[in-house]
Amino acid sequence: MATVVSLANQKGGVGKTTTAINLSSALGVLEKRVLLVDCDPQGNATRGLGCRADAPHLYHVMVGEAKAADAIRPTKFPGLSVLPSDRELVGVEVEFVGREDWEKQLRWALREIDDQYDFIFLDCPPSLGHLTVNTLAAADMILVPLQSEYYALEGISELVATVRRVQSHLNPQLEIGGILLTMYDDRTNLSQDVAAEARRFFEGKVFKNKVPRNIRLAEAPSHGLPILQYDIKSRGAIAYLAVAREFLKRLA
Amino acid sequence: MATVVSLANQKGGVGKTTTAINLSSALGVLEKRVLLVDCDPQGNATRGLGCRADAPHLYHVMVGEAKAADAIRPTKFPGLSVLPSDRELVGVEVEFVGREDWEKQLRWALREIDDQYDFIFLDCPPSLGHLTVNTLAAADMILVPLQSEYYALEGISELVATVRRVQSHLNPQLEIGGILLTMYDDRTNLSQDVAAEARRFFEGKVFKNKVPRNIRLAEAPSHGLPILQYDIKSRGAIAYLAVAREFLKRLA
Ligand SMILES: Nc1ncnc2c1ncn2[C@@H]1O[C@H](COP(=O)(O)OP(=O)(O)OP(=O)(O)O)[C@@H](O)[C@H]1O
Ligand SMILES: Nc1ncnc2c1ncn2[C@@H]1O[C@H](COP(=O)(O)OP(=O)(O)OP(=O)(O)O)[C@@H](O)[C@H]1O
Ligand SMILES: [Mg+2]
Ligand SMILES: [Mg+2]
Repeated sequence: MATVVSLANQKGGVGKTTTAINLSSALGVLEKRVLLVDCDPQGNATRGLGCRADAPHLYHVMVGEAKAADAIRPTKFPGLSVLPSDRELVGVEVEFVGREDWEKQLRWALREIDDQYDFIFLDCPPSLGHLTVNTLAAADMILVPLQSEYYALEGISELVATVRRVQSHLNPQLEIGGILLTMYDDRTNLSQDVAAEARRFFEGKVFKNKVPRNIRLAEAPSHGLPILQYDIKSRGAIAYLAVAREFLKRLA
Repeated sequence: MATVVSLANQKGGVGKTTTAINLSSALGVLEKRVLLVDCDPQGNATRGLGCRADAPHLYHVMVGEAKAADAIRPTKFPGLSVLPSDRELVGVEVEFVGREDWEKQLRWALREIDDQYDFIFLDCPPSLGHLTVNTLAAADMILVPLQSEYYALEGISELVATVRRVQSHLNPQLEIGGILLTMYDDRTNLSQDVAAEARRFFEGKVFKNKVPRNIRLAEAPSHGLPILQYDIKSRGAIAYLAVAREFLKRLA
């Protein structure tokens, strides 16, 4: 039984996709079997791994036209497979209107393949709509990438409220697995203030390892590579390897 | 008759709100009468100006429960008024299902007050859903903040496709007013590559003035101040004043 992790935060550009790609690939390097599911119609996780999203992809799985196993592809990175997406995924918002149990489509789709992986990561779009709710209904835990800036902190209470709603109506096992500070710059008061505030709110759930702002992380996706393959000596690669180890330790 | 400008880009965290607040407040300093409408349920433009969104706000205007004039408030910044939003705005997605002419609600709401302003800026959420489409149907032009990074460029063709659809079905006058490069760091190849690519795609529509990455821009919203009021000597303030002048020149 895989541990299913939703990477969600409705604030845009906080590092959800960057964390999805680099944490899952780091766990692959640590010899775990990992599946990354791109639940964002932007398809950034798909493109960032150098994959294409020819049919069948997640849209077809969510509307029952294909099985998850038909849409999953291997990547050239150790231990990592991907279930890709593209713009067509937007269509689920329309397909789901008035549909009974729309929230559980992803959960049921993943059921069939979850014995083949240790971890399944779900990269979310910047919203709290149908796709993100589907991931929260399917997940054992949510991991919240939190950009160390003002607006990112503003949206947290809304995200927590959504998690509480999903816990009471759809998925009582869903836990807040952790808060990961991203684009952290310890030279600025802003980052330190946000970190202190996040710890006040979430206490021990804030990961000790932070991901620093590092241009190599922004360059890697244009080469279709996770950071460990793009530049293993970079601060970004060191950070995500440390985050992966802390992630495993917190689970133990 | 005001010029209505939509600040849209479905990619998250590219500087839509930062541009909405700082371009509109810079135009206010240049003695224009400006209204900023927060069309994002996150309410970042509202909070970033230090405003609150007690009812009536944009949700009530969009569903016909209040007039725009009832929801507009003055700010303490010269020439700038705001039509605020909060989380409740998410409700329009449900209200609009099956509703005739849902796309034109914002356009009709703004009709009544557009003679009181020179410019009306519409800050969009990170999506191409109902709210963004409403802004494109109401706008004379779209201004696209483009983060100088890989994923931001990826999403551009989808955004342009949406603009073309709105031009043919809803609003033939809608133009692509300009592309503004944000968080630009001229020391990195990534920024230069993205700028070159944007110019190939959009030619003369790419603003000559770029907004550099500047921590003061990220600090200002936590004080509820536009950059010109927070730190007028900062690179961020100088940049947005130059962008405001170029914006006016391009219109002339
Ligand atoms: N630690 C970092 N240092 C430098 N750049 C980063 C870092 N993390 C992410 N980035 C860059 O910042 C931008 C935003 O990150 P990313 O796209 O992962 O965020 P997101 O939350 O997935 O965005 P969206 O809300 O659009 O899905 C990207 O261009 C990415 O390459
Ligand atoms: N030029 C800049 N230099 C430094 N920080 C910036 C700059 N522009 C924006 N920021 C910061 O980057 C983050 C993202 O910017 P912003 O929230 O304006 O983007 P957005 O496109 O409105 O995001 P969303 O997609 O969530 O609406 C914010 O924390 C903001 O303060
Ligand atoms: Mg993403
Ligand atoms: Mg915004």
